[in-house]
Amino acid sequence: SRLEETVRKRVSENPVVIYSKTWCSYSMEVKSLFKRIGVEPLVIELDELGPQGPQLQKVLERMTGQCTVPNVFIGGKHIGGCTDTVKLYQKGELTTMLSELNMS
Amino acid sequence: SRLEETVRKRVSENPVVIYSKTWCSYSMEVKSLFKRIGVEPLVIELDELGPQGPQLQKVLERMTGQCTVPNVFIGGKHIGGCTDTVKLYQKGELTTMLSELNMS
Ligand SMILES: N[C@@H](CCC(=O)N[C@@H](CS)C(=O)NCC(=O)O)C(=O)O
Ligand SMILES: N[C@@H](CCC(=O)N[C@@H](CS)C(=O)NCC(=O)O)C(=O)O
Ligand code: FES
Repeated sequence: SRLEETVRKRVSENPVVIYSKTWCSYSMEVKSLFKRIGVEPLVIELDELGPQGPQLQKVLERMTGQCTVPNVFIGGKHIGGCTDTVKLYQKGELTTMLSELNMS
Repeated sequence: SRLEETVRKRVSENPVVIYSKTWCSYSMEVKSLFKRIGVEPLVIELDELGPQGPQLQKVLERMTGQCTVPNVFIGGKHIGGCTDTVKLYQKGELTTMLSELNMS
């Protein structure tokens, strides 16, 4: 689908992509984590896209099996949500992934 | 207002009251915190109340200055959100408050 193509394009062209909602604290946490480590992700706020927001959330669910936000991609690879991303960071694996993309 | 009266009644009649949203992870965290310490709060899910949900959220903002969820009351007193409640718990003050209400 066209929406699916948009996602594939975005996650392949941007090292870090976060599908987020502006008023969601878990989304805020994952955005500020990347900010703290000096990485600027591409952020797509699903609540600011009108009716396309829920559609995009459904497409992401089909593609990744994850129906929740935040939905995080690194180097085109689906990482997971806030908890998954924080765990990776605490294990030191996040910075490793980012440096492999020349990012941190 | 009638809605304001409902809030006052609920927080005075119930030792722990949480205004929550079912799909919000911060709301889930604070609900499971109380569950872990063996306390059963009265939970009001604002997203399950139709148009009354946003109205209630506005009333809570007028009454407490807090426009966000989760919105937590203990012993009729406004505590704050998820972060505030977790901080109180980590300081040992939450269990103290609850035992003063014969609750923990
Ligand atoms: N453990 C997941 C929790 C994800 C989650 O439950 N997200 C909520 C918001 S905090 C959600 O997407 N709810 C449904 C929705 O907003 O459409 C994570 O760390 O990201
Ligand atoms: N630090 C606050 C954050 C509260 C917050 O930002 N809550 C969000 C949801 S996680 C909110 O209420 N957003 C607006 C809304 O849902 O109406 C807490 O710990 O509770
Ligand atoms: S909506 Fe509250 S943490 Fe996501």
